[in-house]
Amino acid sequence: MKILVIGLGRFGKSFAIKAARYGGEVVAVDIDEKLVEDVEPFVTDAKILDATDMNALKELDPASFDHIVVSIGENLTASILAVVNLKELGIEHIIAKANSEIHAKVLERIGADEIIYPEDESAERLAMKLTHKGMLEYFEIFKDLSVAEVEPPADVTGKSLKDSRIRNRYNVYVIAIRRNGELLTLPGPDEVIHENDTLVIMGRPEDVEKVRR
Amino acid sequence: MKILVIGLGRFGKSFAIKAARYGGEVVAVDIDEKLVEDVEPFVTDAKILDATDMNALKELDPASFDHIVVSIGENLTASILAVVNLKELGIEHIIAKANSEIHAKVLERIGADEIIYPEDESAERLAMKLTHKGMLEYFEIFKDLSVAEVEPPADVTGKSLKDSRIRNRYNVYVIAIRRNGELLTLPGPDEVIHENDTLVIMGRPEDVEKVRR
Ligand SMILES: Nc1ncnc2c1ncn2[C@@H]1O[C@H](COP(=O)(O)OP(=O)(O)OP(=O)(O)O)[C@@H](O)[C@H]1O
Ligand SMILES: Nc1ncnc2c1ncn2[C@@H]1O[C@H](COP(=O)(O)OP(=O)(O)OP(=O)(O)O)[C@@H](O)[C@H]1O
Repeated sequence: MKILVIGLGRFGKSFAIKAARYGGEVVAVDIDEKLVEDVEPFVTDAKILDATDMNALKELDPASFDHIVVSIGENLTASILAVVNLKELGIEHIIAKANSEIHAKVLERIGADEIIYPEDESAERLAMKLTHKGMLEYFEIFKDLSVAEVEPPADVTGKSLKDSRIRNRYNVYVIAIRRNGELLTLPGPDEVIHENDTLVIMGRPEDVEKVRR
Repeated sequence: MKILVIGLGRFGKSFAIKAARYGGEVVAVDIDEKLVEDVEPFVTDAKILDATDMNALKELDPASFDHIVVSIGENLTASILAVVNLKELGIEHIIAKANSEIHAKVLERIGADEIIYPEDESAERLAMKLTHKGMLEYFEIFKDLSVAEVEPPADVTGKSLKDSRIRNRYNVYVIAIRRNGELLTLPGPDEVIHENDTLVIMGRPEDVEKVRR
């Protein structure tokens, strides 16, 4: 996988290094020389580059990459110009990091195909966890599928999964049980729920949220 | 749920507003008056506060909160002092946002119980997705459980789940199939895998990563 990362802030730098570690051929660029130097030992190639400069971008041969990530932050103009330049160069799929809701909206309009807004996504997960009693973990996998780890509803300890009727009552599936640090995946209907078990459930977000103690 | 948010940067502000929207009683504080004003319509209470000032913190009665989130960023010293102050006030569980690996390590050492590092978590997910051919979504739910959406391995289209032997070959469970926009949850062993289906799989991270086209 040939991956181009434009902008080496916290997200861009972290991404570039991880993608390289997972086997990607990573070219990492930034306008700031120090950041380019910092990341250079970890990636395939690191260059100083102003992404608002169309000619400089052309020299990278952007079409040769499988994925391009634009992770320029504070400078909204630079972030937007970089995406527009890449679109002008015929790049079909661009992943861009947004710094705010309005930034995300602008990026969508100018053709970024995937928007990443790390602070918002983490804030969402933490807000779900902390406002739902008994919810220990929460992940919205898709718009129609969430996975959560929850303490069992009050009346099910000592019952089998079948007798607990969790699926009928809450419309969620128990895909795993965490017991004494071990994970039992896809437990059968006769599995008895122990005191101190936590349940890993899956279902529509609106249903998963309702499973509380 | 009574929740105190200290620091209203992108993460803190987003978290405060969402937690309030999900029914939390949210007190949001920051040293910057403008940010306090911005968030005020959306939360229970918003105050200007310097979290390095122990007396100011005491006045908030931190022990009365179910959860405290310290989301001060750039100013590492302020972030650290806020956590130390709260520990001095006897607060047992503090959630703190980190801006870097070293920041996270310091927060751990001084007693933050849960560390959130949004850029790193998002970078991890994107790096997994982009370096694994055919992987469309990836979530590490726990250290021993990942969920991913993948294109089916080359030779399984047209076969039933049972005949595809995905579980034996890859040690992962197919917990859902995405077909034409619909989600089929917990498909049975006789479900045939169609062209253009994507599979939602679950298993240990090291096993999930191996399911590629
Ligand atoms: N024209 C440009 N060309 C290339 N890189 C640029 C340009 N303008 C800004 N950058 C780089 O983009 C990087 C990310 O920007 P910045 O640090 O403002 O973002 P951020 O959103 O706060 O990042 P993060 O949250 O990931 O730390 C910086 O390292 C900066 O040098
Ligand atoms: N002593 C303090 N007391 C209270 N708030 C503080 C203090 N010092 C800084 N803050 C606030 O913390 C907030 C978050 O800090 P900053 O914006 O630097 O973080 P960040 O990590 O870049 O945030 P994000 O990535 O969430 O945008 C700022 O709004 C700032 O005013």
